[in-house]
Amino acid sequence: MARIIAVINHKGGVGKTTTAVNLAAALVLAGKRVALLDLDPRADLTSYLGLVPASGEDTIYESLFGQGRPLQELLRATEPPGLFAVPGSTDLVGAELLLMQAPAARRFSGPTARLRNLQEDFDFLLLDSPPGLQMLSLCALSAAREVIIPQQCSFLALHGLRQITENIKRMRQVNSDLRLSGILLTMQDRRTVHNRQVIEMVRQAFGQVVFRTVIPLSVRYQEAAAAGQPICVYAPRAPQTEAYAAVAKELLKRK
Amino acid sequence: MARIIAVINHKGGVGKTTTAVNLAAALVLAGKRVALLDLDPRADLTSYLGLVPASGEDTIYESLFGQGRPLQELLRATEPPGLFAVPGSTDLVGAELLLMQAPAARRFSGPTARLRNLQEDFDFLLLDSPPGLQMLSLCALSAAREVIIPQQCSFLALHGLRQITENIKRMRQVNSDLRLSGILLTMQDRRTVHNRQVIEMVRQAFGQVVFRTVIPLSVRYQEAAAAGQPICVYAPRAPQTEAYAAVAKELLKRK
Ligand SMILES: Nc1ncnc2c1ncn2[C@@H]1O[C@H](COP(=O)(O)OP(=O)(O)OP(=O)(O)O)[C@@H](O)[C@H]1O
Ligand SMILES: Nc1ncnc2c1ncn2[C@@H]1O[C@H](COP(=O)(O)OP(=O)(O)OP(=O)(O)O)[C@@H](O)[C@H]1O
Ligand SMILES: [Mg+2]
Ligand SMILES: [Mg+2]
Repeated sequence: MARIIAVINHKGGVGKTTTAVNLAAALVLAGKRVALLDLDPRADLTSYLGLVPASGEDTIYESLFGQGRPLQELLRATEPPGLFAVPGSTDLVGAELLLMQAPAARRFSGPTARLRNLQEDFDFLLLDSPPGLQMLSLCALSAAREVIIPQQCSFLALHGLRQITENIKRMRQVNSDLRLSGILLTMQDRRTVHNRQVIEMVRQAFGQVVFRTVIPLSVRYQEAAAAGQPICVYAPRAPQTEAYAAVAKELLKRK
Repeated sequence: MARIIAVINHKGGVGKTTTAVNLAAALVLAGKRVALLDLDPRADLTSYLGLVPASGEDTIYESLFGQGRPLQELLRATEPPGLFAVPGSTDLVGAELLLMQAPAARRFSGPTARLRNLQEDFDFLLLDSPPGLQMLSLCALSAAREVIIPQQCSFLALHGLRQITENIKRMRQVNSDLRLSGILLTMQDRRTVHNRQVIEMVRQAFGQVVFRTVIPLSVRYQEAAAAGQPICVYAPRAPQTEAYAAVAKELLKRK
């Protein structure tokens, strides 16, 4: 049965998509069967990996919210070999209204059940989520059993950390399994005191749940995205690859 | 009559809030009367400036979408002297459903009229918007007459640039005044080729509409946010302040 992990933070641009892609790839290199799902209507993960968003026939929207084909049929192979992804689609914009209008008690049960159909085929399912306070983010929290919060080492991003941790607590009423597996500090510029101060604040507030590994600020992650590859494919022996491999190791220890 | 400018990009973390605050402050130092409005339900601009989100009585939500007090009464003074801001509120989350359910023809006319009531009192109104494909972003595009798109110099952020420019075109059907005043390239790390390549791509695709000034990647902007001040108050003579002063100068020339 797969570990289903929502990669989420209401704050924008903290490295959710970059983390989803690179952590998934690192888990594959560690021998795990992994699938990514793009739950963001902007479909950035899909465009990162060069997967054409599912078009014409069923998209992820129909499979999760309609009468579409099962998600297994939407899976696409990507790099490194063994990594799969379900492409996103702007159709997901339609999910906001649908979810808002659904009766609260069973608002997420349909998409959650359809998403969990994938769990027998994989060891990990990683869900990339949109920023902002959207229903799709809550849908990801309902379908997942674990949460990883990428967190930029910047003061302005701290405001979002409080909001997402509050929402995780709230979602436990709907999804009692849900637990915070880790807060991943990202984009640290080691030359600055400010980033170190923010890291210190987060470690003091959240303790052990914060991953020991911190992802450095590095243009190599941006270059890898331009090349459409996870960092471990783009620069296999680089320290930027090592950082996400270390996160994967820590995650595997946190059952 | 104020120039009403939506600071917007569907991509997260590209510097929308940082640009709204610092550009507004630079315009005040250039002698203009300026007000900021926080149209993001997460209220990051409000927490940046240390303004307690409007609570208890009317929030921006009631003033824009309900029968609340006029926005003039919600204005708060902030730094530098002469800059005002209407605080945001998580109540704005309620606007998504309200706007989706409103008949398309007059979906934004109420909030647009109420927002434009401020235009006699100021030279500039800057609207900070949320990331993602949300109705509140469209509401900002409906109320504004101009758009500034902060754009991170990173390949992964280019996908969002296409999406926002397409939505601006679409919104012209509802708001024929709407024009793109500028694309502001942000967070350039001058040490990297990648950022320069992305800048080149954006200048080639959009030409003159891209501001000549590029905002550098600098922790000083994060420090200023931690201090709750615009960069021109936090570090008055620093190059980071000069960069937004130069953007303000360019904007004043683009009538
Ligand atoms: N460690 C890093 N160092 C430098 N740049 C990074 C790093 N991680 C991500 N980036 C870049 O920062 C930007 C934001 O990253 P990303 O798009 O993954 O964040 P996100 O949280 O998914 O954004 P959104 O909120 O829009 O979904 C991208 O341009 C990406 O290439
Ligand atoms: N030029 C810059 N150099 C370095 N850091 C910056 C710069 N501009 C903004 N930042 C930092 O980058 C992060 C993103 O900036 P900001 O929050 O303004 O973006 P945003 O587009 O408003 O994000 P969101 O999509 O969540 O609304 C913040 O932590 C901010 O302090
Ligand atoms: Mg993303
Ligand atoms: Mg913002």
